[in-house]
Amino acid sequence: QIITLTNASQKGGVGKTTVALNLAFALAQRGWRTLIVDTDPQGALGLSLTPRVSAARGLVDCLLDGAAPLEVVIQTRVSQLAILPLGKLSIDRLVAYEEAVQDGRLYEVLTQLEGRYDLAILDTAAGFGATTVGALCAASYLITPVQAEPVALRSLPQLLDWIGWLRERGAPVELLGVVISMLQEEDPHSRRVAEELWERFPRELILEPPVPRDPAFLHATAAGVPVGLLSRTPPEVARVFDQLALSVEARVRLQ
Amino acid sequence: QIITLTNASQKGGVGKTTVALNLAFALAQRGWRTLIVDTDPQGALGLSLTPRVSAARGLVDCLLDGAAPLEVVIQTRVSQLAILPLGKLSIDRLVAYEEAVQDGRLYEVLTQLEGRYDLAILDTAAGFGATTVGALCAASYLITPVQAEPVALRSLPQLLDWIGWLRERGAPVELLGVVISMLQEEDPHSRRVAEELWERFPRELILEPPVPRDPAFLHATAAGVPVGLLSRTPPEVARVFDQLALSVEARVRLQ
Ligand SMILES: Nc1ncnc2c1ncn2[C@@H]1O[C@H](COP(=O)(O)OP(=O)(O)OP(=O)(O)O)[C@@H](O)[C@H]1O
Ligand SMILES: Nc1ncnc2c1ncn2[C@@H]1O[C@H](COP(=O)(O)OP(=O)(O)OP(=O)(O)O)[C@@H](O)[C@H]1O
Ligand SMILES: [Mg+2]
Ligand SMILES: [Mg+2]
Repeated sequence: QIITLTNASQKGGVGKTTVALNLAFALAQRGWRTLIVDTDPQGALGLSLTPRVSAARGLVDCLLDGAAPLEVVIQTRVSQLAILPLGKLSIDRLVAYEEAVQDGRLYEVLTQLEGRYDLAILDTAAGFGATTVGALCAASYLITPVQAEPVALRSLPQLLDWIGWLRERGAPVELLGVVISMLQEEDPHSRRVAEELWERFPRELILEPPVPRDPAFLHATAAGVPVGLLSRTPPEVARVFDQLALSVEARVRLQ
Repeated sequence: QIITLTNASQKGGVGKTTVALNLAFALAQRGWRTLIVDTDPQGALGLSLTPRVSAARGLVDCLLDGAAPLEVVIQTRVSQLAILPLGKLSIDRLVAYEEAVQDGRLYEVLTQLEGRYDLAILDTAAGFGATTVGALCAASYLITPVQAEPVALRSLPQLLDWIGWLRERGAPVELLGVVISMLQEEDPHSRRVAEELWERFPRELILEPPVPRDPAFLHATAAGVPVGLLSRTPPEVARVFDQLALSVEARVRLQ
């Protein structure tokens, strides 16, 4: 039974794709067979990796053209990590894609991969549009990155409302936790956001440690890799994701 | 005839709301009667300003409950600057709101304000969902903030495709220009993005100057004001928006 973790947030640019990719890499390194799935119509995962991923077939081909998921999953050079990219999504097919994700077909695609992966990490588009709602309905757990900046904290209540609304309608998704993202220790306004999260939430809902704002992420996206693959000795910040992987393991029933 | 500028981007968190708010403030200070309109279902403008704005009635009341725009527009303490907030948008009304924005009613709301404003600056949700497409169809011009980071640059072609697609279908929206956002001069990957924009686009499509990444923006959102109102002597970065206002004036037919 694949455990599905969906990365979502109302606020844009908080690090959903960055956290999804780097957490998936860290979990794969811990030995879990991990599949990272791009549901974002902008093909976010491809944009953070390489043109090969952006050009590849993917979820769109499964949902709209009957492709078998196993035909389009990309095995990365990290043995336990595979990618199901978005695939090519033209503007004319956007509505069809959104409808397919919303009416449960995403869940069917994941079921066709049962037994091959322990974890599926879903990246989503900002906001609660059709594709994000669909990705939440297909999920066991939600992880939400909260950027350590005032505006991002203020939009967090909306996400919590959405979870309540979805659960009332039978979606089994559970909040696994908040990832504090882009924390700037030297900026009192950034630090204050982290402090408020620690004050207002039960500790088990704030995944540790926070991810600091770090130039390594721009370097990694420029190179098209997770931070853990940036160089022979990974940068300090890669270990943050190793620790986040442990936090995630402790909370999901991974065998 | 109100000139409508819509701030949009596929990529999230690139500074749409920050640029919309601070550019509107700078234009108002130049003497233009400026209305900033929040079309983003997350009520982004309210989140960057004060709880009073978040709690106020707004566009939702006009589109769904027949409120007259003049009843809900908020006059700010800056005489030439007014705000049309999103208003309260419950999850149950999201679809109705999206449909109203898409079927031309947003344009009607703006027409009811003719003669009262020179400029309307529309803030939008990330991506090209229903509300953003609606806000683009109601626009004379599009301004797109491009965050000076590799991923944001890579998603820019999608925005250009969308403009082409909309114009083919009769939307009169024209790209006024790119605002380079959150530029970090000391980071080669950030600088490289700005250089590529300068290389690949005609100079008239890149609004000058770029907006640097600056702690003043976190301070301003914490205080619920545009950067120009942060203190008695505005911070250095407020002048960037004064210059951007001049760049905008030069390109739109403002009388
Ligand atoms: N900890 C960090 N330090 C510095 N930069 C970061 C960090 N995390 C992410 N970034 C950068 O911030 C930008 C936004 O990150 P990302 O694209 O992952 O956010 P997102 O929430 O997926 O955005 P969207 O809403 O468009 O899906 C990217 O340029 C990314 O490389
Ligand atoms: N030049 C800047 N320097 C530093 N921080 C900035 C700058 N511009 C914006 N920010 C901050 O970056 C974050 C994202 O900005 P903003 O909310 O304006 O982006 P957005 O594109 O409107 O996001 P969304 O996709 O959620 O609508 C906010 O915390 C904002 O205060
Ligand atoms: Mg993303
Ligand atoms: Mg915004």
